[in-house]
Amino acid sequence: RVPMLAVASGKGGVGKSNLAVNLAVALGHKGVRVLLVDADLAQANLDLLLGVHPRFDLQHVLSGQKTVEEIIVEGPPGVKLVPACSGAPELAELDDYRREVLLRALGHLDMAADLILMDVASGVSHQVISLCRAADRVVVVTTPETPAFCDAYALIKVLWQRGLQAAPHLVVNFADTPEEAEETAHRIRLVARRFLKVDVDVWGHVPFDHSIPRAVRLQEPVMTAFPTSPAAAAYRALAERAWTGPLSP
Amino acid sequence: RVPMLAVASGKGGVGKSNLAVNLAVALGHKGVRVLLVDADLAQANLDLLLGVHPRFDLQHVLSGQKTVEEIIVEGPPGVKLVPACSGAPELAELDDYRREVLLRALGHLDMAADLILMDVASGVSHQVISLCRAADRVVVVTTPETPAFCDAYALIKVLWQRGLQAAPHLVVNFADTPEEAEETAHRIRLVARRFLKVDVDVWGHVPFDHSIPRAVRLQEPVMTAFPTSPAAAAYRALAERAWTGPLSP
Ligand SMILES: Nc1ncnc2c1ncn2[C@@H]1O[C@H](COP(=O)(O)OP(=O)(O)OP(=O)(O)O)[C@@H](O)[C@H]1O
Ligand SMILES: Nc1ncnc2c1ncn2[C@@H]1O[C@H](COP(=O)(O)OP(=O)(O)OP(=O)(O)O)[C@@H](O)[C@H]1O
Ligand SMILES: [Mg+2]
Ligand SMILES: [Mg+2]
Repeated sequence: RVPMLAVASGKGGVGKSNLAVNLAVALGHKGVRVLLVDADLAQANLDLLLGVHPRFDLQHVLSGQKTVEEIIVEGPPGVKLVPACSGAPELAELDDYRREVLLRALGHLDMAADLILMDVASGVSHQVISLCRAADRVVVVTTPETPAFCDAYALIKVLWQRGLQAAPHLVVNFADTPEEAEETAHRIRLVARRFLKVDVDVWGHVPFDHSIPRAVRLQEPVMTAFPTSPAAAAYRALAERAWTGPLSP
Repeated sequence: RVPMLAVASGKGGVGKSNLAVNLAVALGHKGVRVLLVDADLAQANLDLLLGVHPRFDLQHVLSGQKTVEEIIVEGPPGVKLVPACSGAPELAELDDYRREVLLRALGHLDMAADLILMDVASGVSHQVISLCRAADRVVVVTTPETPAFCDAYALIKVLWQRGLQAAPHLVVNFADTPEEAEETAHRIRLVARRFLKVDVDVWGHVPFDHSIPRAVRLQEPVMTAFPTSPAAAAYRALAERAWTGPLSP
């Protein structure tokens, strides 16, 4: 069984997809074979961030026309993408049977991979919760702002109450300074320990960096478009932390 | 019947909630009595942006413990808030019956209001689609970036195919320049007209403005925290456009 990491957040637009893509690329550079799954099923974005144009997507798998292996597209070295669909409301909230079909297909892949990295939709819907619970590890992304902080805590609370396997990990994005990131992470750890009795494991932070929006416009991961940028350095450090820590083989 | 405007987007984190709050405040300044509804039911954010602390929320209405009138909290002049709940997955996707209960309660309010302004969750789920279809008008928020553009188009497409009452309106947020906003709006109008035969009505744009994150940290709308900021001016112009145009009494 290939280990699975879910990237989730609660609040929208906090940088989940950029983290998923760049974490995958940074791990690929280290020789890890990563299968990146766009599990924001109704609103595909990973293909746009990677600059690839898939002909088929998970909708074709769920309707039985294709297998997961048949829809996979090559990304940067070490990274393969399982693309989602754009504008399909019925995929935003799968019924239990189709959700099982999807998770079973991902669990029995007929290909070599060291890690499955799943980018999950924002929110706390049943679909988000069940995809996170199916993963071995979950990393929750937040920013220092109050709405993102509250939504991240709410997601951690719901996941923990619904029997998450391991304590969630945390990444603070859009940090103006390392101190602000630490302060935000510290506050989340404090409320999670006090009210939920769970020890959130802080992986680190990604600074606010204009090279990310620039890379998004180029439809190329910042890791390859601006490899010397502060963001690329941050993603590399997170990949190091993730792969020597909870995801290590 | 009080007219209802829904603020939606497809992509997460594009500025829907800040637009909803500041549009409500700008209209309130013009003497309009606005009922702001946090229809991102599972992840309340409007209370945090207004700096209010509701004791009850829509969860209490849906469980039959309170009426909508009983959970309403006062906001800035002219604005009342119907608060949502934080961290309640069962509210992210209501069943048809409970969704009907909510819309009926909003439709038969026992209070004076000139406009109901609904902040909808990101995404294209059935809940998002049905709340938009229940509104008289929908304004879709996008940014100039490709993922936001594609998600906005996907939402417009799904809404139009599912029988939206009137052509959607559009606001471009995070614009670096007015030209970039116009170029983004123009591209959306072009694909919507060519592929969907619908004429999207562009309301205007909000520039990237640091006073918005500063206001978010203060838990105060930018309209009242930084009334002379570029963002406040943009929100005032949008309120003028909305109230003399499609929402005019
Ligand atoms: N560290 C950063 N510095 C500057 N901009 C950033 C950073 N991280 C993300 N962004 C910007 O924020 C936008 C949103 O990021 P992204 O699409 O990854 O968020 P998301 O959480 O996946 O959103 P959604 O809720 O729609 O899934 C990006 O388009 C990018 O421009
Ligand atoms: N014009 C702007 N200039 C600068 N920052 C902005 C602007 N508009 C929004 N923001 C920033 O983007 C963040 C996200 O905005 P907001 O929460 O309103 O988005 P949303 O679309 O409601 O997100 P969600 O998908 O979670 O509902 C805010 O916290 C704010 O800091
Ligand atoms: Mg995303
Ligand atoms: Mg919002």
